Amino acid sequence: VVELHDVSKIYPMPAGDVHALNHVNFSIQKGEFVAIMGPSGSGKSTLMNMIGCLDVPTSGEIKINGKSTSEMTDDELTLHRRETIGFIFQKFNLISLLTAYENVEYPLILKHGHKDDTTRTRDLLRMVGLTDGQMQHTPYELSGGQQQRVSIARALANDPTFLLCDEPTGNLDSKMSMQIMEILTDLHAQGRTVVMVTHDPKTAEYAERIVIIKDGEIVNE
Amino acid sequence: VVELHDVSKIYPMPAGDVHALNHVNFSIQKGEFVAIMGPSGSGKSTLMNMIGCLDVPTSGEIKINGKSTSEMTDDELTLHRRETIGFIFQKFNLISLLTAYENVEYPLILKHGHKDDTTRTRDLLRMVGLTDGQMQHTPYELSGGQQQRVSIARALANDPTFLLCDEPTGNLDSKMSMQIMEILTDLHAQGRTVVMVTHDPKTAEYAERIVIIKDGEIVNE
Ligand SMILES: Nc1ncnc2c1ncn2[C@@H]1O[C@H](COP(=O)(O)OP(=O)(O)OP(=O)(O)O)[C@@H](O)[C@H]1O
Ligand SMILES: Nc1ncnc2c1ncn2[C@@H]1O[C@H](COP(=O)(O)OP(=O)(O)OP(=O)(O)O)[C@@H](O)[C@H]1O
Ligand SMILES: [Mg+2]
Ligand SMILES: [Mg+2]
Repeated sequence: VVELHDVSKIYPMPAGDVHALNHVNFSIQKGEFVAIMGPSGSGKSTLMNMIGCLDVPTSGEIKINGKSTSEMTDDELTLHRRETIGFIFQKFNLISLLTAYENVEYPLILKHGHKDDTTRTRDLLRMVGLTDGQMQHTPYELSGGQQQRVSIARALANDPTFLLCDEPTGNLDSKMSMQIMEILTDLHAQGRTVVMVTHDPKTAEYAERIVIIKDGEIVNE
Repeated sequence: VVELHDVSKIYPMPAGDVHALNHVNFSIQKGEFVAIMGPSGSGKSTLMNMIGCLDVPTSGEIKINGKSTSEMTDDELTLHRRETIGFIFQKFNLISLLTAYENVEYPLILKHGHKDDTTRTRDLLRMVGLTDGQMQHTPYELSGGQQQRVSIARALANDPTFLLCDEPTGNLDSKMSMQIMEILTDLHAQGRTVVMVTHDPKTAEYAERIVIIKDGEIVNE
């Protein structure tokens, strides 16, 4: 469903070019559960941005369902991201002026053009363990792990077929981590594709395939 | 060196009061290495803010070296924080307009009144595994784990006797985590006091004492 062909990402910096990704070849089949592991700074988040079409490669080609992203219009890419991809960011990326509830509701408003008149937003937040009271907190008024869980709920808002999770349990205790991994496992069992960056071997065990990246290159498959 | 007597922290919210800390009694001896563990949202970061005098309790008393913080002037508290405490934040709290180098140098400028004309800033960043090139990146241009390491280096800038670390290895792979725990262990062996929040049992093993917090209350000592 996603193919990366000879993809490189270079950041030109005063001290010298940073090769965040170096001629990467990588593909993900529909319905797979893949874990990506590797040292800090090795290129995992950069790879996730390529897979999720949040960034463009310096060279090489990315194909979504067989179609090259360079042949897609901006509108097509935006629609693809909004309709099919759920992205859980390493730094959560919540909107600080909105409450947890409004943050999760936001993708629904983007898709349907009006506020959520169902219980979906509330159900998603309940599923990640937030109380009705906590849903009214802004991110600043929530703990680190609560913010992480809100970003997980938000990624699931539009029922994505493709889940990209960048260290989804980094700020959670083991009991809560297991609950989140159960949710991801269920979603995968329903036929969705899951790609997860993790540095926790216990979390990686939930995946069917583990890919290791080092210095911007995939070192095993 | 730090005593909390019957400390409570209450956030009044529209949905009802949030009791982040509930009548907490807790003390830390000079030179101890204490780990604080507990579920997401249980009050760990709030407790750290109390210990580090970054926030005031709603009720109860905090004593630093026998002296109550309510009897200290703002200047005294600021000096205490700057001279003796190194704080590694759960969310890093780096200054986005400054480079990694400038972020670590900043506490040195606050203390000495001029830029660092020694190799201290560079040595600290080298110690946490950053290259000379990476030191010139702003936080946005660094990976999650690199940002976490910069915040660790910054906490050590003024050679603190009291280290407060809120999940210092949450974004790091196991090899890098071990390196950071070695650094904290060395600092402790030199006589410093270390208080560390972690949800990783492997990291907690480096401590001499583990304190568990649940729903704003300490449930063991
Ligand atoms: N400014 C605030 N206003 C209202 N409630 C708050 C505020 N800050 C924190 N809280 C609440 O206080 C409780 C404790 O928060 P705290 O950040 O100390 O938890 P924590 O143990 O560090 O959690 P985590 O492991 O997820 O980081 C949480 O339920 C949180 O929602
Ligand atoms: N905007 C940027 N400009 C310059 N260099 C960058 C930029 N973004 C990332 N980098 C560099 O690219 C490399 C890969 O970064 P990336 O965020 O993908 O790493 P990562 O594997 O996710 O690391 P971590 O496990 O620490 O999150 C790092 O060395 C980083 O410093
Ligand atoms: Mg990353
Ligand atoms: Mg916390």
